Amino acid sequence: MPKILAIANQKGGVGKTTTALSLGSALAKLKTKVLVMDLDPHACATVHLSFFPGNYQESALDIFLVSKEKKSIIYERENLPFAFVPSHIKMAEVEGALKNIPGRGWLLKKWLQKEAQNYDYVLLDCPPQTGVILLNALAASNLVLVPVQTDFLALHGLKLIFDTLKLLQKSLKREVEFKVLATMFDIRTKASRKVLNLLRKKLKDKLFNTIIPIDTKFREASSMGKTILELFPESRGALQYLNLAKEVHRL
Amino acid sequence: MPKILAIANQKGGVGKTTTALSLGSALAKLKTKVLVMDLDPHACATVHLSFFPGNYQESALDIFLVSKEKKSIIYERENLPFAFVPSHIKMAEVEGALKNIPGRGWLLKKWLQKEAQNYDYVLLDCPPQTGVILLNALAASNLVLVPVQTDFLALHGLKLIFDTLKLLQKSLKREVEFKVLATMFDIRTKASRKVLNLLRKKLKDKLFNTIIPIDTKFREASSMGKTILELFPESRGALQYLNLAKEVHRL
Ligand SMILES: Nc1ncnc2c1ncn2[C@@H]1O[C@H](COP(=O)(O)OP(=O)(O)OP(=O)(O)O)[C@@H](O)[C@H]1O
Ligand SMILES: Nc1ncnc2c1ncn2[C@@H]1O[C@H](COP(=O)(O)OP(=O)(O)OP(=O)(O)O)[C@@H](O)[C@H]1O
Ligand SMILES: [Mg+2]
Ligand SMILES: [Mg+2]
Repeated sequence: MPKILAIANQKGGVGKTTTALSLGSALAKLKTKVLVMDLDPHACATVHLSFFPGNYQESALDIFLVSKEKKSIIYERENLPFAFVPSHIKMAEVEGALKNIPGRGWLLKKWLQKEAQNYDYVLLDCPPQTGVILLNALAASNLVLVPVQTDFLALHGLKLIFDTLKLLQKSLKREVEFKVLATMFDIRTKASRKVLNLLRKKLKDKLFNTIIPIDTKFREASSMGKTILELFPESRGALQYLNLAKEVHRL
Repeated sequence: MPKILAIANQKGGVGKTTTALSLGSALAKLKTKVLVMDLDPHACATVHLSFFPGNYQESALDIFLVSKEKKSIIYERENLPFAFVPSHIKMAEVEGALKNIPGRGWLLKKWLQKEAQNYDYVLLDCPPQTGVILLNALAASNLVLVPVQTDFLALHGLKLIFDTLKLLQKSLKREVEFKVLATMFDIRTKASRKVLNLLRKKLKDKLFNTIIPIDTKFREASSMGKTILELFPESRGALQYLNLAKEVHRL
């Protein structure tokens, strides 16, 4: 029975993909079986791990659009610390294709129940757009992990995701469990420290204790096709994602 | 006859809003008349300049939805270096409201022709979502300024905006002028320098000479409700946006 984490925030560039890949790698270091799924039509996690158009076929697209092929979409490669389901540029067409189709919000949940039961953790890298793909991820999850940058506009962005979660709770008729992760924390910047304090006051135990610091090694890692845990295991960024993995494991 | 710049990129968190506000302020320092418009339903530029729900009424919403009020939506305040049209959370409803309405792609262009002729520059802060609002901004512009982070995934993101511009050129039946701005450049990070060189090789004169460096002062400025030009005029970030303003002015 896997724990399913949707990594979601409607704001762009806050560290969703970085969290999906780094936390996935860190959880694998704790000897758990991890599946990471790229659900973003922008396919950043996919490209980051060197899945390029032409060098792979099956993708998350098969969950949402009927495919006559029944091949596995889960890739397990030597160089990957976790199993991975890549995204595809055609994921951008899912919204229109599934318009008004009944049950379109539950396709991912059904797929997970059939194909992902052997994993301890499933991490869903979500698109920033509100739509049927994000809905599927939130509905399938037991925890929504919300990365939030420690800057002033991040507080403004929190309102958006909370409104989305409230609407979701209404239609799902159950609690939607969520927890916020402060990312890109810059201890030298007064604004960053101020926002972190506000987040702590406002969210209390809905904020992870682990704070992800700003670290230039993340950008280096994405250009080298691996996660920060593999390339720079002693860096502050890697060490904090390892702490986050332990905190998630204890939830 | 204003020069109209659409600040656009479908990737989130690349510096669109920061560019709209900082470049707007820098162009104003060159003694030009500047109008900045927040077209993003997330209203980050709006919140950054301390326009909060409740302390303002008219907004960009009136361009897209018929409003019986014919009040001006352009704000000129003592503390603002430029004239400003705020966004509004209801901008998220524009997409659905204008579905299949003929002429929905030209509403902004028409409004600009009526209301913005006295400005030298109009800067449009665009949402990252592809949709009718982005379409209006691109169709109304004479130049599309594309901020691109100097990281590996940025090159992947470029393909998306170029595909959008190609489609737009087809339906507009005219050239869509664009120019890329390298942002968040981190000279200490090898990946950042590598990506900058790739951008220069690939884009040639379609890349601005000015490079915007990573600078912690941007985040400080957004928490203080003003632009970096007003608060930290000697910072590297401010000086480079001033250089960009001169480069834009010479185009
Ligand atoms: N803690 C950090 N310190 C420094 N850079 C970071 C950090 N976390 C992420 N980044 C960098 O910030 C950029 C955006 O991160 P990322 O792609 O994870 O955001 P995202 O929320 O997934 O964006 P999108 O909304 O486009 O999917 C990337 O270049 C990434 O390498
Ligand atoms: N050159 C820079 N150096 C450091 N931080 C920066 C720089 N430019 C922007 N930022 C910060 O990065 C974050 C994202 O920037 P911004 O909001 O301008 O991006 P955006 O493309 O408008 O995002 P969105 O897609 O959500 O509209 C903000 O916290 C901003 O203060
Ligand atoms: Mg992402
Ligand atoms: Mg913005």
